[in-house]
Amino acid sequence: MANVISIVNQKGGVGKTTTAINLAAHLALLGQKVLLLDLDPQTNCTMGLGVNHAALPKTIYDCLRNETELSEAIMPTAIEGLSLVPASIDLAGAEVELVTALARETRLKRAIEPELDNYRFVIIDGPPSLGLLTVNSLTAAHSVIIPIQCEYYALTGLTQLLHTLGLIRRSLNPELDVLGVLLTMYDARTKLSAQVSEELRQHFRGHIFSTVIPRNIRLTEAPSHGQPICLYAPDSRGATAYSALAEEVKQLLVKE
Amino acid sequence: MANVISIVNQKGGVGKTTTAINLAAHLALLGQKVLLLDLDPQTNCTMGLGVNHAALPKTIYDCLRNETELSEAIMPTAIEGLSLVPASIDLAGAEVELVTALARETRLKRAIEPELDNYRFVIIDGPPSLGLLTVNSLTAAHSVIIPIQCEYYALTGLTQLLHTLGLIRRSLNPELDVLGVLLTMYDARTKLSAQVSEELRQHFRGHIFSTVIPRNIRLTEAPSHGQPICLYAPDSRGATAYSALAEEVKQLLVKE
Ligand SMILES: Nc1ncnc2c1ncn2[C@@H]1O[C@H](COP(=O)(O)OP(=O)(O)OP(=O)(O)O)[C@@H](O)[C@H]1O
Ligand SMILES: Nc1ncnc2c1ncn2[C@@H]1O[C@H](COP(=O)(O)OP(=O)(O)OP(=O)(O)O)[C@@H](O)[C@H]1O
Ligand SMILES: [Mg+2]
Ligand SMILES: [Mg+2]
Repeated sequence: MANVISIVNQKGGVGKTTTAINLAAHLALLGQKVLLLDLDPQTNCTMGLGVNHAALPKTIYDCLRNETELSEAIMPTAIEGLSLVPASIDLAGAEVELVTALARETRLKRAIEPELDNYRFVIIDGPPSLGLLTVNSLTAAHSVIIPIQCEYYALTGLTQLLHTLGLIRRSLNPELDVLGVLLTMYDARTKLSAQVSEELRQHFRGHIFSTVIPRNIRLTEAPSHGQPICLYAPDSRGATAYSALAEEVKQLLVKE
Repeated sequence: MANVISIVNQKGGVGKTTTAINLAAHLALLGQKVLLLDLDPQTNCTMGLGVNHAALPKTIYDCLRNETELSEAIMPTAIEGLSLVPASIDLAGAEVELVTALARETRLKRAIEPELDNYRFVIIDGPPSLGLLTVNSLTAAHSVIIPIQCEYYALTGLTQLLHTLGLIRRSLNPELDVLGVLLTMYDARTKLSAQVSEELRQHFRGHIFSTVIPRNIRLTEAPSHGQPICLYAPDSRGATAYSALAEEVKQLLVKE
């Protein structure tokens, strides 16, 4: 049975997509069978793997509208063991279309259920908001990873997010647990990163991954080559960090 | 009569809040009377000016619910000529609450109308999404500034955003015009910034500000001190860039 992990934070630009792509790729390199699912209308996850989001037969949007089985939208990637469910920009319409739909919060959960025995991990990327797409992701997930940028605005967002997770747990998904908070874009040149990290350790009682993702130019460049960091720059600090994160996630979730 | 400018981009973390705060502050330094309005439930604009978003009597949320005049929520800042309408996190509820409200798209436009003769500029910061709060901002605005991060994912977002602006123009605000696209976080160390900027100039027919905001550590640090860059590090490259932007915006909009 797959571990379904939602990468979530309504604060924008904190490294959700970068984490979804590179964690999924490194878990596949560790021999795990992984399904990466793009639930963001910006289609960044799909683009970051070099897929043209405008020329796809089936996407997650068709699955949410109950018109397509998830298996019809699944496509292979350049990494052995990693498959992708792509997004297209008409997903932006789903937020509005789902408002009046029946069982609107559990559409994604029902769409991925038939595939849960085919993968060890399902990683879901999402938009920077707490709307219906994120609610679908949190309802389908067993656990969440919260990327937090080591910059000033990072911490208020966390309080709001934990509040929303509590609402989801009470009404839609009692099992939902926080796998951990991941510090991203850590910049050793400035005291700010250390200050944010220190403040997080004081205020947040949950698990903080010991892996910290450094700010690394290679991670910015990789998506423009349509490749995860393990293919674009396997010896970079970015690749080393995401490889260490994949080990940590595997240790936490894969019972040998 | 005020020029109402909405800072908008549904892509997260591109520098919307940083642009809103520092453009507003530098316009005030140029002797303009400026009202900065925080329409993001993350309250980053409010925090970036050192205001405690949890201890406010009145915020933009109360104004949208028609319970308070905007004038009651306006507060002074450390900069002469710059006033703030703060946000609180209960603004997150507005997206849902407004869905069934009457004339839900024009709430902000009607709330700010009585103040338009008291300011030369009204600058509106918003969330990284195209929901009802952003629609309110775009309906109240005369023009928009679109910050674009010089990184790979920046350009798809622009196509979607221009599409949304077209919809707003046709149904809610025929006058809405794009004042310009602003390149942010430009990093001369990597070819990527130059590539994104080149691609933008080829594909985007509208106005691109000649001011480019460099990636500058001082801009990251300033909000943690509750100050705009002009107070925190007035000689930094970040302050120089936002000062140049304010000049450009003033030239475009203020007819002597
Ligand atoms: N550790 C890092 N070092 C340097 N750049 C990074 C790092 N992580 C992400 N980036 C870059 O920062 C930008 C934002 O990252 P990303 O798109 O992954 O964030 P996001 O949270 O998914 O954004 P959104 O909220 O819009 O979905 C991207 O251009 C990405 O390439
Ligand atoms: N030119 C710059 N150089 C360095 N850091 C910057 C620059 N502009 C913004 N930042 C930092 O990058 C982060 C994202 O910027 P900001 O919060 O302004 O983006 P945003 O678009 O408002 O994000 P959101 O989509 O969440 O509203 C912040 O921590 C900010 O301090
Ligand atoms: Mg993303
Ligand atoms: Mg912001």
